[in-house]
Amino acid sequence: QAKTLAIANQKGGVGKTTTAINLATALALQGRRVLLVDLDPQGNASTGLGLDRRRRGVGTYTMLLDGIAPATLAQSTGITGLDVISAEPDLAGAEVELVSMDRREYRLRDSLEAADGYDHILIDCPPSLTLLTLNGLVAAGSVLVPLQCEFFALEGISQLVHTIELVKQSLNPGLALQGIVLTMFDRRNNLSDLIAADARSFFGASVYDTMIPRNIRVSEAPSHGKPVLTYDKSSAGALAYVQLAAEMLARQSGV
Amino acid sequence: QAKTLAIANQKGGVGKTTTAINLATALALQGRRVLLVDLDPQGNASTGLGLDRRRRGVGTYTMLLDGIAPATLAQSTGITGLDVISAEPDLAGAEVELVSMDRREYRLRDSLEAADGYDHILIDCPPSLTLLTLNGLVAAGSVLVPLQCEFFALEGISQLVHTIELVKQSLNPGLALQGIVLTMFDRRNNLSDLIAADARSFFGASVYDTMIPRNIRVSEAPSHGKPVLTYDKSSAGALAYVQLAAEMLARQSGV
Ligand SMILES: Nc1ncnc2c1ncn2[C@@H]1O[C@H](COP(=O)(O)OP(=O)(O)OP(=O)(O)O)[C@@H](O)[C@H]1O
Ligand SMILES: Nc1ncnc2c1ncn2[C@@H]1O[C@H](COP(=O)(O)OP(=O)(O)OP(=O)(O)O)[C@@H](O)[C@H]1O
Ligand SMILES: [Mg+2]
Ligand SMILES: [Mg+2]
Repeated sequence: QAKTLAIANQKGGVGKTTTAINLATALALQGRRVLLVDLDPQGNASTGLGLDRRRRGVGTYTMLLDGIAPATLAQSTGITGLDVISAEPDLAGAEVELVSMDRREYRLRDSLEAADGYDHILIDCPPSLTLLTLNGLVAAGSVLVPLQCEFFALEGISQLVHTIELVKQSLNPGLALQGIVLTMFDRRNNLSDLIAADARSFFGASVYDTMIPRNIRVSEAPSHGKPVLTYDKSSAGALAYVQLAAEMLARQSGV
Repeated sequence: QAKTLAIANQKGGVGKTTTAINLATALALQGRRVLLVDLDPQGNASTGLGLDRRRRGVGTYTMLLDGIAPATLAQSTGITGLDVISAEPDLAGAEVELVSMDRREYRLRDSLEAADGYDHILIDCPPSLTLLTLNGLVAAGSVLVPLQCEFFALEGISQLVHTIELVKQSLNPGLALQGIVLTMFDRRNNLSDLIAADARSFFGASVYDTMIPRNIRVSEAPSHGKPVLTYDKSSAGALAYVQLAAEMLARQSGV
């Protein structure tokens, strides 16, 4: 049975997509079978893995609204072991269409029941706490929260943790907080240190030891349609994501 | 009659709130009467102007759902001439509640008809193209689009410009693109130059001459509950926002 992980944070631009792409890649490079579900109408995870708008077929919208099986929607990427279900532009209209549907919060969970042969399923969520993200939280066994080392990002975390609790109580009792990952940590400025210290004092051991540094190679990689792990595998960003995957696997197996 | 400006982009973390706060402040410091409407459930614009969660009364949710007049909801900030209608946590649930309401896309526009005595009304939108942002686009006379100098941000712009066209055709014929403002421009890296050049070749004169540089003082200011214009008025970020206000006023008066 696959471990399903939602990567979520309603704050925008904190590194959700970058974490989804590179964590998925790091797991695949270790020989695991990984499916990445792009649940964001922007489709950045699809583009970041080389599936630009022209090369995408049908994807997440068709799966959620029409119940088509994941196996027929999954596309291979340039990385062995990593498939992606990409985001069609129609996904932007899904929020309103889902509101009146039966089991509206469970559509993704029900679809992914049929996803066979994967060790890990990662879900890249949009920057919101509305129905698409709720579908991601209900489908997942745990949630990884990227936290950008900025003041506005820290402000929103308690609202997110509260939402995760609500989803756990009402829609998905098995949902756990996988952890909080500090992103775009810039050791040249104090603000990053302050935010990191605050996050660790609020959330303790839930905050991963691994921090993702701000690293220009990370933001260059998407324009080449590649994860930073294959664009520049010796960069500080790539090495941090390899470490993140190792720490996540260790935490999942209770080390 | 006030000029109403929506600040929108579905891409997260591109500088919408930072632009809304500092543009509003720059206009107020020039003696204009400004109202900032925080339409994002995260409430970052409210916090960034010193109204942390404890100090906020009722705000945008109450105005949209209960039709309470803006005058009773507007709170003063530490800046003369600048009022804000803050975002209550309930706003997070507004998307679903609005779907079944009458004139659901016009609720904000109808409310702001009664906002008297302002020269400018600025609306900070959440990172999405759902009903809250649609309300912002329908209430506005024009849209200012912050564009972060990053690849993923440029990718989403055409989807946004397309949505603005649709809103103009169906819901708000008076809506115009005020312009595109490059944000977090980092002259130390080529990516910023590439993105800026691409944006100018796609959108021509719609792209403002003023560019907002990446500047640590900008991201420090919110933790002090102040816009960068009053936190550090001689910083590169503050000077750029003063210039942005001047360029916007010149463009609005046809110079
Ligand atoms: N460690 C890093 N160093 C430098 N740039 C980064 C890093 N992580 C992400 N970025 C860049 O920052 C921007 C925001 O990251 P990303 O798009 O992954 O965030 P997101 O949370 O998925 O955004 P959204 O809320 O819009 O979905 C992107 O342009 C990305 O390339
Ligand atoms: N010019 C700048 N220089 C440095 N940091 C900046 C600059 N502009 C914005 N920031 C920081 O970048 C982060 C994102 O900016 P901001 O929150 O304004 O974006 P947004 O588009 O409103 O995000 P969201 O999509 O979540 O609403 C914030 O932490 C902010 O302080
Ligand atoms: Mg994303
Ligand atoms: Mg914002």
